[in-house]
Amino acid sequence: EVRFEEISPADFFYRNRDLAGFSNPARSLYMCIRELVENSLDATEVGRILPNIWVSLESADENGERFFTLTVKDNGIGVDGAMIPKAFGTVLYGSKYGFKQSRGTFGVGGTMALLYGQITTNTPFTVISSRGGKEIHEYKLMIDIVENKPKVIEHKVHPNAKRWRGTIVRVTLEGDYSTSRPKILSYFEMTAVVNPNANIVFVDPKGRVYVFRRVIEKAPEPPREGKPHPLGVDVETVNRLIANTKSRDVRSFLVNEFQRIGPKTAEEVLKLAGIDPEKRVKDLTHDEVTRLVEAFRQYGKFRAPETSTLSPVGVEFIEAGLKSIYRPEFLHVVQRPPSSYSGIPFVVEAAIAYGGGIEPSEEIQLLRFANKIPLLYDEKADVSWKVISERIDWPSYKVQKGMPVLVLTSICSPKVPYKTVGKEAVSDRPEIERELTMAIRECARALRLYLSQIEKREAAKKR
Amino acid sequence: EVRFEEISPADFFYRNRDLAGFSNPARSLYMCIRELVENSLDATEVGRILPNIWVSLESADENGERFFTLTVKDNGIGVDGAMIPKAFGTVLYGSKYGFKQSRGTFGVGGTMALLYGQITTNTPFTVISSRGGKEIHEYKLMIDIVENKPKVIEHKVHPNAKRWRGTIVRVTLEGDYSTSRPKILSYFEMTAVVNPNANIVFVDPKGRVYVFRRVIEKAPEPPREGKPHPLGVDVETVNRLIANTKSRDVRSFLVNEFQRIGPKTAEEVLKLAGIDPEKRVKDLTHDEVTRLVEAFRQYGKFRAPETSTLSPVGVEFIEAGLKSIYRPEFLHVVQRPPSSYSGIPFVVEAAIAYGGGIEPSEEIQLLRFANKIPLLYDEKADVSWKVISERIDWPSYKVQKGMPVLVLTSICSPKVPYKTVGKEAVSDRPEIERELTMAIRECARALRLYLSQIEKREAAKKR
Ligand SMILES: Nc1ncnc2c1ncn2[C@@H]1O[C@H](COP(=O)(O)OP(=O)(O)OP(=O)(O)O)[C@@H](O)[C@H]1O
Ligand SMILES: Nc1ncnc2c1ncn2[C@@H]1O[C@H](COP(=O)(O)OP(=O)(O)OP(=O)(O)O)[C@@H](O)[C@H]1O
Ligand SMILES: [Mg+2]
Ligand SMILES: [Mg+2]
Repeated sequence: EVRFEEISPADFFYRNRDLAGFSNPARSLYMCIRELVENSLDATEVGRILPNIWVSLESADENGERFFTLTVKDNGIGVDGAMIPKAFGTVLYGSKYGFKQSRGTFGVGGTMALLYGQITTNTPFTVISSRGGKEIHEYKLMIDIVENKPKVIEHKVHPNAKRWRGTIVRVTLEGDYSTSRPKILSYFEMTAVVNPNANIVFVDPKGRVYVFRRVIEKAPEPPREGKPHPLGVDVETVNRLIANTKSRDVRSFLVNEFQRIGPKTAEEVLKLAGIDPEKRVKDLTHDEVTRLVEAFRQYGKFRAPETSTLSPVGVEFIEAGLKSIYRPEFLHVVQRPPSSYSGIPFVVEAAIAYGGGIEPSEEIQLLRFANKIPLLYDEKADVSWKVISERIDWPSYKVQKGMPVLVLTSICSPKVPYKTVGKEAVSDRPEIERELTMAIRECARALRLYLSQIEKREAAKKR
Repeated sequence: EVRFEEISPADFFYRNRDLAGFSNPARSLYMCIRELVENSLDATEVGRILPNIWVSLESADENGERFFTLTVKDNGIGVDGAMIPKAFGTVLYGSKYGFKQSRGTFGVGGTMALLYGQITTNTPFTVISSRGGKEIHEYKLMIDIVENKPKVIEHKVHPNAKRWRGTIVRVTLEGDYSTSRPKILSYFEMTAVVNPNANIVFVDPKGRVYVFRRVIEKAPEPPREGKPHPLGVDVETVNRLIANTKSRDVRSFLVNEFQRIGPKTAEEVLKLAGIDPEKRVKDLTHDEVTRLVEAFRQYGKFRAPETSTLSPVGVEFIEAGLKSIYRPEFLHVVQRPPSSYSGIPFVVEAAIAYGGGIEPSEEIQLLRFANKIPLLYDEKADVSWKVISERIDWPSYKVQKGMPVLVLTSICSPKVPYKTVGKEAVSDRPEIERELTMAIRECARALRLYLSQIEKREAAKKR
């Protein structure tokens, strides 16, 4: 009476789609839009392309209340014709598993959005893409959820006369636009704040057109894949590096496969671990690998992780984005120096804006970003919320309830410690919490200066 | 420069172990204990066995501060010798994927605990088990994380002279007992509250022995696997039922594969969907399946889901458990009638205890349970917290800050809408929220009666 079963990752997320954020039609519609838009922004950023993202949501039933067709089109690097079925039809398959900052990270999101459309409407989805070569590939696909494999319903190849490069994804799904609309519009607005170099157009089911125009003509340097830092590995990762390395002896293995380890450091670490530097690395015993990782922890003199895997938003972009959307009368933006948690580099940016187009509000308005993704749910579970509600003494900065104050936080890392697959809240790692606190206090000090100047002026007027 | 990769589910949870609750050594130690204890309780409940659970945590390094060996032994139904490697060494493999209430549900937890031990200590784990037959199987295993497969390091078969039946799991892991200890002890205490028929012994690294004795000699009726309810399916599930059914025509398919559909109801639903009842079910078109699911939604006259898939804690067990641990001076326990959300049955139980061994506290103490699992983290994200902080007008029930009040909530369902794989908070489905509100208000009314009686007595004394 005990029956064992194995299920595929697609089946796991199908049965437990709450875990991926697809809990009800309004939230699921939001998730579909964000997962596809984030894929499009990744595809432009990795190619250092100024993003043009076009999103349309059309009614797919007569009442226009329950079923919608979502189309997302971008001018990104496109997907290889041969790769399209697996990229969009397989869970835990993607191009973002390397160690560098990216919006995507799990290999789940885009596929989940298309899977959700499939299970609510029983219709295939369409992917059209080209890398700018001679051909445009068009697929109609469904997902074999039990097997976690794509099913090609139709495949056409078109000649690419104009050498178009980009991707179009179209899916029909059950949603609830009237409930979801405020969050969807906030998502586009916040996306525009941290991507002021993007043209974003959203056409909604009622035909309303929302345009966010590019205000900066720059594309940031994309992050580059990095080697692991010795403080960021465990025995499993070291065993995999050993299995794949071309290095012969342990010393050159350390120098070649890790960042921040030169020949001298390698010798010192190996001495601490009691391992002969000349020993063939593929001959290391179980015990020796464990001692090596332990020696990494004890060595204590590694330089901080490299930052080439990072691509922060940047003070200039945050200023341009906040000004373009909110026209605040006061604005202060801070980018902290890079830091790290558990051997993983990260950088925190923060901004405080006051007045102008910002509405007075009972509670401080918080815009949260992680890897340039707007986070709109689970605010109370997020480390940024914890910082602004527990670590900042707002009255000491002259900030009272009901003031028009907006705080922006941005965390960038090749590995953001999200709390859920749905990427809505960031865990309160002590190092991240500390960096956010420093950044927000710095902005708050600037705000206090501004507010006292206003006070003085008001006092002078009265006299 | 775009490199596609596919990763296994074990690799996914290895890279993102935060998502499964394994975020730092203190929390990971807690997770290992709970995942193994919950597996043991499932193994006794499914066999209707009075649980004897023995847990020992021993220091595994000289200081006793950082590495521990955890052993969990139960008298449950055991695991078949041939099944042991996959059950413990493969993620998304388990015996709890059927539609009935169980503590386990994802096929991840126990394997994750053992995986965590492996990556922090590079040592194999041990599983010893017998189903009470002639043999006891003993395995030393590791997990091939990249392939999501077990690696058998050693396998011994012992004769089972005394016909012992049960399972022993032993793993060495990095932890932080001093930080984790309060939560671990609360976990055992809360487990004893809803399992008063269990003998639980916990021996900690300092040699302290914590005993929770059985106070009820009953084993509840285990839940039974049920057929899906028409309101609980989508086209994917219907397509799978069609693929596996032995039924010939659509009408008998509906009657045989679903609960709450008799021949007459089947005819009415098929009329609504515009499908001929005599049609061969395996000939149904894409469109017809979609119309069938739509007709389920519109029919509106299905009886509520069956409750044989449920196994609530029970008023008697909750009373016995709370009295045994807290000896309150007042106690009121409520079990609501079964309800359902999205075609999935659930039952809510609640209790309010006052005084006795309950400490006065600034905020109301909340003990949360889902499928008899104590939930100790993410309180503010949980639906029970939302109800007691937003839906109950405590002063109107004479409850003031600083009173010794404890609220217990228990949600049981074949599918609890957990927010995370780490099972710490339940989503606020409206139906669940409403049932919790009703249950707690009923207990609060009883408390108000008791508190006013106390007031009267105090007033009488003064005169
Ligand atoms: N618009 C697009 N342009 C180019 N490539 C894309 C696009 N959308 C998806 N892809 C490719 O498909 C892969 C899978 O996408 P998916 O969203 O499922 O996972 P991911 O983005 O890697 O991770 P996450 O689950 O965090 O979103 C991506 O890694 C990317 O290579
Ligand atoms: N102590 C035990 N006694 C009997 N069977 C066990 C025991 N521990 C684990 N198992 C078996 O191993 C399987 C896998 O356990 P695991 O904890 O990984 O997943 P699960 O319990 O099914 O789901 P969850 O991830 O929600 O815990 C279980 O389904 C069960 O069949
Ligand atoms: Mg993605
Ligand atoms: Mg389990």
